[in-house]
Amino acid sequence: MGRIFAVVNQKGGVGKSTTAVNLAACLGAAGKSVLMVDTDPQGNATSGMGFDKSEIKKCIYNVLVEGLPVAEVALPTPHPELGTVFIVPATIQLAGAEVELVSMMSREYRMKTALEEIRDQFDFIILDCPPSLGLLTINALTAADGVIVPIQCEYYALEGLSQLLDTINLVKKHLNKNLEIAGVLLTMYDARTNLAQQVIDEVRGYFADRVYRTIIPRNIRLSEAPGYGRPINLYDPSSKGAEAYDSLCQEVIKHG
Amino acid sequence: MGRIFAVVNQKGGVGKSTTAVNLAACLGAAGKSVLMVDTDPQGNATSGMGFDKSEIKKCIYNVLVEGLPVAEVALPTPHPELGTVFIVPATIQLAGAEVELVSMMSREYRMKTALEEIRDQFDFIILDCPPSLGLLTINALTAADGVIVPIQCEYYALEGLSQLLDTINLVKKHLNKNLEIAGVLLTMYDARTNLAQQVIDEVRGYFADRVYRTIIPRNIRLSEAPGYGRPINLYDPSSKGAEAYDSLCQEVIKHG
Ligand SMILES: Nc1ncnc2c1ncn2[C@@H]1O[C@H](COP(=O)(O)OP(=O)(O)OP(=O)(O)O)[C@@H](O)[C@H]1O
Ligand SMILES: Nc1ncnc2c1ncn2[C@@H]1O[C@H](COP(=O)(O)OP(=O)(O)OP(=O)(O)O)[C@@H](O)[C@H]1O
Ligand SMILES: [Mg+2]
Ligand SMILES: [Mg+2]
Repeated sequence: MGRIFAVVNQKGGVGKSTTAVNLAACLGAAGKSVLMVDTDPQGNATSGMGFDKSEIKKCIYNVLVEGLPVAEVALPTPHPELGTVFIVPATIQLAGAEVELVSMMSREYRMKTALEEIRDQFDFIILDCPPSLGLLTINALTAADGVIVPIQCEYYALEGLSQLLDTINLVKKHLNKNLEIAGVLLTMYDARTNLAQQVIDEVRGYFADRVYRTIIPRNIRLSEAPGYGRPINLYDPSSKGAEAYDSLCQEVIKHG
Repeated sequence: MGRIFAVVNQKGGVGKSTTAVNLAACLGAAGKSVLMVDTDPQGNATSGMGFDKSEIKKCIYNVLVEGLPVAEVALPTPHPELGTVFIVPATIQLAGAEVELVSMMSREYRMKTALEEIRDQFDFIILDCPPSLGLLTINALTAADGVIVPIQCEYYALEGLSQLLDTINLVKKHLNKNLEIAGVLLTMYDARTNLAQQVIDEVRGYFADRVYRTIIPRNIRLSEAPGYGRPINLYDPSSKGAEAYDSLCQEVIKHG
């Protein structure tokens, strides 16, 4: 039975899409079968994995709003060397979904219901979320077993955590009682920033053993890779970014 | 009559709050009277300007949802050396505002109406927005004369632009016919990233003369300053970040 992770943080630009793409790619390269679902209307995870969004006819919008089966929308990645990695893409069509979902039946469970049909075909399902706590993120949290929370090693990133935890607890109470925090991932670590260590200490103080041992460093190759539509393990396998995501992949395989 | 700017981009982490805080601070130091309004529930601009959110009793929530006058909520910054800089803060209370606003009368005009009362008392009013295109951002766009669009010099940042422009055009057509793009601000420029120049060329090709000449470099001091609650012109006035925001301030004074 596939384990479902939602990559969530309403703070913008903390590395959600970068984590979703590179974790999915590393899990595939490690021989796991993976489905990545892009629930952000900007579609960064879709293009970061190498898809040309102008050629995509059906996306997560059709699944959530029209009830199309995931099997009819999922596509294999353009990188066969990654093994079994499929994606449910997002296009601009998704921009109107939150407004449309508000008045629909079982609006918070549409992702969960859609994924149930195909869950057994994958070892891992990774959901990339937009930088907000609206219905798209709520759908991902309701469908997930675990939440991966990327946190940038910068001061502003600490401020939204209580709101995020409140939302996770509300979902756990009303929509998905099995939801847990799978792990907190420290990202964009730059040893030169004198606050980085303080942020790390504060996050470890707050989340204790739920913080992944792997820390993702700030690494220019990670920000270049999406421009070539290749995950980091294909764009620059010997970079610090590739090593870090590979180490995260091992942690996730070992204990989620 | 104060000129109102909304700092908007639904892509997360592009430097919206950093731009709002530092532009407001530089305009104040240049002798202008400034009101900064934080419309993001994370309240980064509020803490970045030095406020302790736990001590704030009233915020933009009370203005938008309860109709409290701005004059009763606005606070002077804790930095008298900035001159006349006031802020309408945001606290966690704002997190529920978008849901509450959906069913309210003239829900898109509440910010515009609130600012009309005090607009004559300031030279500039700067609105920081959350990373989404929901009702809080729509309120800011409806109230604004001009939009400042920060764009990170990275690949992913280019993807959401068409959605942003669509939203600006919709607001211009239905809610605020005078709305213009005041300027596009290139942020976090890092000459070592081989894509940065391509992003700049693409943005200049698309927006032509609406791109500010000032480019904000990636500068560690900018990410440290919020941890000390001080804008960059007080935290490290000789840094590249401070020079860049001062140059932006001059451009905004000269022609918005
Ligand atoms: N470790 C890293 N080192 C350097 N750059 C990074 C790193 N991780 C992500 N980036 C870059 O930083 C930017 C923000 O990352 P990303 O888009 O993955 O964040 P996000 O949380 O998904 O953003 P959003 O909130 O808009 O969805 C992107 O341009 C990305 O390429
Ligand atoms: N020019 C810069 N150089 C280095 N760091 C920067 C720069 N501008 C902003 N930062 C840092 O990058 C992070 C993102 O910036 P900021 O929070 O201002 O973006 P934002 O667009 O307001 O994010 P959100 O979408 O969450 O509102 C912050 O930690 C900030 O301190
Ligand atoms: Mg993203
Ligand atoms: Mg912000």
